[in-house]
Amino acid sequence: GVPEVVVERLPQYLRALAHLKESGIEVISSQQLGDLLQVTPAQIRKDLSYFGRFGKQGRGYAISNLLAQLRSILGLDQTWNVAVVGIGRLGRAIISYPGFEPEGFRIVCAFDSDKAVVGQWAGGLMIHDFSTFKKVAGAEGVQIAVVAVPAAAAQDVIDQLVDAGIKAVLNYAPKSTLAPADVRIRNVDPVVALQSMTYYLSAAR
Amino acid sequence: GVPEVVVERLPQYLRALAHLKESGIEVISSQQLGDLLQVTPAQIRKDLSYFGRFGKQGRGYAISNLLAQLRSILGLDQTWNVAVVGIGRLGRAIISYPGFEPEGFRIVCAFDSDKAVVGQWAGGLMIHDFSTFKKVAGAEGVQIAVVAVPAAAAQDVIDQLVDAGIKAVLNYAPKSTLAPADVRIRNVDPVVALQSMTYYLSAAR
Ligand SMILES: NC(=O)c1ccc[n+]([C@@H]2O[C@H](COP(=O)([O-])OP(=O)(O)OC[C@H]3O[C@@H](n4cnc5c(N)ncnc54)[C@H](O)[C@@H]3O)[C@@H](O)[C@H]2O)c1
Ligand SMILES: NC(=O)c1ccc[n+]([C@@H]2O[C@H](COP(=O)([O-])OP(=O)(O)OC[C@H]3O[C@@H](n4cnc5c(N)ncnc54)[C@H](O)[C@@H]3O)[C@@H](O)[C@H]2O)c1
Repeated sequence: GVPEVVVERLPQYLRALAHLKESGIEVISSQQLGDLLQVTPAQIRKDLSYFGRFGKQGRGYAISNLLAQLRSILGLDQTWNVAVVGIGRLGRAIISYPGFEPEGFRIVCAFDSDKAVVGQWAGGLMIHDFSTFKKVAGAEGVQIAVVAVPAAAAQDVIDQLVDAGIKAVLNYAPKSTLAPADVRIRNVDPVVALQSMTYYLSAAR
Repeated sequence: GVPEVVVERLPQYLRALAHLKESGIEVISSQQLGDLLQVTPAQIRKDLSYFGRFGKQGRGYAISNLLAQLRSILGLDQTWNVAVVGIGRLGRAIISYPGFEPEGFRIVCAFDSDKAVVGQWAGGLMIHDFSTFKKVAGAEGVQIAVVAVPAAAAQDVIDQLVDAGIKAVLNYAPKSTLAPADVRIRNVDPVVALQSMTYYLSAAR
């Protein structure tokens, strides 16, 4: 199949293409796209070749067309049901995060393991006991889980999500976790983001 | 100088190299590293060439050496003083996030604009009025700011951070913001992370 890191690069291609389209540009070569993304043209062509035949030799890519096809391939024109696990401070902030809904990600249920938290309401959702995840999330058609529990609980929570049939997890806890090959885990890692900036702060700059 | 997107790829190279080193591997070719990162060997060599002469033609890269040099280039062996702006739910979660300290990122002060929040304590830090940022953050030697305010306040907050001399901002608010070319902004974008997973959930898979 397609290497995972190639799929991970696609949303960035999409953002670049969407910006180009907004500025009224209709066609782009892999050289120009490569310059924009600072990726070699060969890399771009290789990445895109996994998904279909795009562009015309010597003519470049028709942006609108490529954009529409990639969005469809990535499943971005669909709605996705999302569950949040761990409704502490971060979990509550995630439930109210306004960026999900416009992009088709609907948070439909919330879970916690603390008896003092279960039964409370957060952003219009009643918090369920995480032990009922399989039944409740199944009934809600949940496809994606967001994990906002402490690091020590992350692996156990993910094991239970996997057992319930979840195939995509966005993990905020600072822990690398394990899951079967057919389950995707993305870690929200602010440290990596900070480390991409310290270069500019370092001595010689 | 070095293109920004190249600098952004370095932390990923570092993680791969660190894993290889942990498994006892001492030398790696750009082909092998490329396979690992799913980036063309030409891309790897081009990226690294911006930072120095690494590796020996026909012999590959000595991992320990490359790792140490890249860490130094990225400023990862230093301590960095960090301020958090916006001490609501997310801000409090960020102050207690255990991943920063071990990597040399020390949160040294906290700011908010709500009179009801200013003067409270969060994670051992007293919350200052954001209007005093320049003075307080200056005294604390703050180099990096983390923004956890609502989207509508993000641009104004960043303008004030820039005015106070901050050159690196980690922004959690769902808003693309503007800043001068010598100020780095990284957005923590969970939507892009989710969009890199929906591919696997989509119909045909
Ligand atoms: N990646 C990031 O940018 C980022 C930023 C801040 C915090 N975090 C991380 O997010 C997580 C949550 O932080 P917080 O400040 O909201 O913590 P918190 O203590 O306020 O909330 C954690 C919640 O998880 C619940 N929980 C614990 N174990 C559970 C389990 N097994 N099943 C279900 N629920 C469980 C708790 O009852 C609690 O309500 C932590 O791991 C923290 O390090 C990540
Ligand atoms: N990127 C992510 O993964 C992610 C996840 C959750 C929330 N968020 C975002 O983080 C931000 C905070 O979310 P929250 O739930 O903690 O909100 P919140 O309302 O609980 O807290 C926001 C805080 O910011 C303060 N504030 C507002 N304007 C300010 C200003 N001009 N200067 C200083 N402080 C100011 C408020 O007084 C409040 O204390 C929001 O933008 C939210 O969308 C991002």
